[in-house]
Parts: sequence; C-alpha cells; structure tokens
Amino acid sequence: IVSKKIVERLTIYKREIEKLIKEGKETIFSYELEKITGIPATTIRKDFSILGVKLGHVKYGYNLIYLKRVFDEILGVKKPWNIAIVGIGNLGRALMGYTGFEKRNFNVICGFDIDEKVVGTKYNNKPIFHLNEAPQILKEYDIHIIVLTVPSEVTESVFKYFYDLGIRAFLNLTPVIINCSSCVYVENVDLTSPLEKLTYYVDKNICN
Amino acid sequence: IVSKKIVERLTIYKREIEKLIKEGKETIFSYELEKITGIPATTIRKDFSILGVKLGHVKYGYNLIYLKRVFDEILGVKKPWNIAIVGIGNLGRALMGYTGFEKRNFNVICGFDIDEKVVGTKYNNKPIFHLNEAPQILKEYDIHIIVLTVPSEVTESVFKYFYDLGIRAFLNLTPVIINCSSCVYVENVDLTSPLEKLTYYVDKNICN
Ligand SMILES: NC(=O)c1ccc[n+]([C@@H]2O[C@H](COP(=O)([O-])OP(=O)(O)OC[C@H]3O[C@@H](n4cnc5c(N)ncnc54)[C@H](O)[C@@H]3O)[C@@H](O)[C@H]2O)c1
Ligand SMILES: NC(=O)c1ccc[n+]([C@@H]2O[C@H](COP(=O)([O-])OP(=O)(O)OC[C@H]3O[C@@H](n4cnc5c(N)ncnc54)[C@H](O)[C@@H]3O)[C@@H](O)[C@H]2O)c1
Repeated sequence: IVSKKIVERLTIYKREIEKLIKEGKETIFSYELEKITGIPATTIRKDFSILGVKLGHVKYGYNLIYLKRVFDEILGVKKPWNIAIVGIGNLGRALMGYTGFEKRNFNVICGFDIDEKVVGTKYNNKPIFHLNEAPQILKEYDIHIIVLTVPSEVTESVFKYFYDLGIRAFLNLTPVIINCSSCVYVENVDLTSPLEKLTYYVDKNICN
Repeated sequence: IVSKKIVERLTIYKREIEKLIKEGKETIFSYELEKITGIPATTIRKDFSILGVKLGHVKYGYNLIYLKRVFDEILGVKKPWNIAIVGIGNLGRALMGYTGFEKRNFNVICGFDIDEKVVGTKYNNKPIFHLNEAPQILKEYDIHIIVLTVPSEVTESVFKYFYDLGIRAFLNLTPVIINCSSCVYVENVDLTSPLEKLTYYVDKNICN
C-alpha cells in the first residue's frame, strides 16, 4: 500500500501521460515529466520504483503505453465502478449527464434525493430514488462510491447516513469539510483553487 | 514572475494553511507541511524564498496568518474579480448559485447563453445575456475571467469568441482540451482524477 501523497502524484502522472499519448508521443524521460508536472525527477523515479515500474530505457526513457497500463492497474480503474449521486439539483443533474465518467469506467447508476418532485423520476435515463431507499439500492447495484451534491447544511448528516450503510469512499462537492474517522476516504473538490491560479496570471498580466 | 509549477504549489500551500488556521493552529515547520502536502520540505523552503516569505522562527516555524497574507497578496485574491459563466445549463446554474466563489472575492456577475428560453432571465438574481451581447457586457462590468460550461461540441468556438474579445483567463469545465496559443491561461477541471484516487483506496480496501 503506498502513501496518500504518492496516490495524489499518481493521478497527476496518469493525466499527463494520457495527454502525451493523445498527442502521439511514445516515450518520456523523468526529467521531461518533471518539466511538465513540476514534481522533481528524483521524486518521480522514487515513486516509479515504489509503484513497481520497470526502469526506463537509457536511450529512450519510459514507454508511455506501458506506464499507463501499470498506473490503470494500480488505480483499480480497469474494473467498472458503480457510483451514485446524492442531491439531484443543478450540480447533481450535471453529473448525472457527464460523459467524462463513463469513459473512465465509472458508471453513474442512479441518484438519491428527498424532494417529492424529483424522486421517482429519471434524469439522463437514470432513476432517482428517495434517500430512504438507499439500503437496498446500494446492495442491489453494488455501489461503492457516493458523490455528494447536497446543500451544505445537510452534508454531515447525509455523509453519516451513507457511512452507516457501509460506504467508505465519497466525492464531496459541497463546501463543507467533512470530519471523518479512520477507514473512510473523502475527496473534496473546490473550484476556487483553479480560479486563484487564473487570478495570479491575470493580475501580473503575463503570458504563458 | 514565478513558474507555473510554483503557482500550482502555492494554491496547495494556501488551501492547507487555511485549513490549519480554521483548526486553531498558529505556526508550522516546513517538514510538517511536507507531511500534509507530500511536497518535499526542500522544495517548500525553496518556493518560500522565491515567493519572498521571511524565514521561519527557528523554534516555532512559520506564522500561519503571515503566510496566508503573503500568499493572498501574491495570488492577487485581495482584489474582487468579476467572472462570467458561459452556458447556463445544469452545471452553469450550479455555479451561478455557488457561495464558495463570493467568499473568496470572486463575483459571478452574469451568465451568457444562446437558448431563447434562458436569455433575458435571471438565476440567483444574476442576469443571463445572449452570447452576442458579450462585447459590451465584458467592458461594462470589467469581467476578466470566463467559466466555460457549454456542451463539448462548441467549447473551441466559444473559447475563440471570448479570446478575440480580449479574455485571457478561462476556467474550462468541459471535457475538451482547448488548444491555446501563448498569452492565454486555461485551467481545466476534471472530476475523474479525484474519483480515481477513491478507487485506489476502495480497491485495496484500506483505511486512511
Ligand atoms: N465544489 C464546487 O465547486 C461547487 C460548485 C457549485 C455548487 N457546489 C455545491 O454543490 C451543492 C449543490 O448545489 P446545487 O446548485 O446543485 O444546489 P440545488 O439546491 O440545486 O440542489 C440540491 C439538491 O439536494 C437535495 N437535497 C436537499 N437535502 C437533501 C438530503 N438530506 N438528502 C438528499 N438530497 C437532498 C435537494 O432536494 C436538491 O435537489 C451545494 O452544496 C453547493 O454549494 C459546489
Ligand atoms: N468537469 C466536470 O467534471 C464536468 C461535470 C459535469 C459536466 N461537465 C461538462 O459541462 C458542460 C455542461 O454540462 P451541463 O450538464 O450543464 O449541460 P447542459 O446541456 O445542461 O447545458 C449547456 C448549456 O450551454 C448552452 N449553450 C449551448 N451552446 C452554446 C453556445 N454556443 N454559447 C453559449 N451557450 C451555449 C445551452 O443552451 C445550455 O444552456 C458539458 O460540456 C459537460 O460535459 C463537466
């Protein structure tokens, strides 16, 4: 089992490698990956050896298709993962229809909500159940990951409800930081960090 | 002007520092920040010296309030930034109502769309203009950043339209990678990387 920080860097390596493959590149050296990601080449080589990546070819570097295969394997993205979205408002609906998930083997199975106007309907051909139907639906469809797009006031209580039902992985899109015990994994997404990077450049009026 | 990679790390430092301040901590050493972020302490110290941060106190470390003030200054987040959202569908509406932006001095001024049913209405008290009204609206409200939440098919053309109107900073939430020339800054956000981190943990059935 590798540290959380290596997993963090692993998704960065994978994303950049996928971009390079799309651009038609075949190999890469660790110092080139350093230029693209900003992660020191020594850290990259250390990570690769911990992750079990074979040494790169002295003349050509690492083969990109090989790297992607190894990383997909480690990240467990080869298996299809069933996910459910909780809180089918604006953001929840956008995620129910997002094609980016299916392409990476994430199947959005259904949604959960408490609003009578929404429960029992379908969005993008996926059913929306009432929150209190979750116990049997999670088992029936083998759902292991919950995406939270509920109003901030109910984030903690909805998280606890699904934790008690055995869910151990959450993608939290609400602005509330969830206090969690051990044995659960929460990934928080916040759109303001990318915006702050933009303001740095606009503020200094600089080009790339 | 610092490198893109340092700006990338800067937003990570700032986010972690804000969390620590919220938890009531007052100082931090670079080796503690390394444990939290995974960024080597040598890189942290080098970044801090490039960013003009005063050396930490030998016994106590760096003062967190001081660090946040310096980083806010550098990132230009002290000034209010006017932004507009283009494509007021599910995702666009979620962003029009997102409280996380106002808290960090980002003012969502308005939206742009082409759908007659949406143009001329308001969402969360903010007006939605037709795309062809952008030339005068951007100037009138001093808008410097555009958030793209349009369908993938039109990402490139809408990007080009705003680039030609002088916009140099874009937050791209569509799955299309925009080919951009120099002198423009695009931040791409993709929800599948955080999901891939989750699958690593669920797959290995490990606790934090
Ligand atoms: N991370 C980001 O960058 C970002 C961006 C936009 C919005 N958000 C956040 O996403 C969340 C949703 O935003 P929105 O614009 O879609 O809001 P919304 O009000 O349109 O949708 C909320 C939905 O949650 C449902 N709901 C309420 N209580 C519930 C409960 N106990 N169990 C299940 N469902 C429940 C409501 O019925 C509604 O359908 C908010 O917390 C918002 O702050 C985050
Ligand atoms: N980054 C992510 O993780 C993520 C998540 C969900 C959705 N998305 C993406 O966000 C985008 C929007 O998703 P959605 O569910 O809100 O779609 P949607 O169809 O609900 O909304 C699209 C809106 O764009 C408008 N539009 C179409 N052409 C336009 C043009 N030329 N100029 C201005 N407006 C135009 C439409 O009228 C509509 O209001 C899609 O590209 C989707 O793939 C990304």
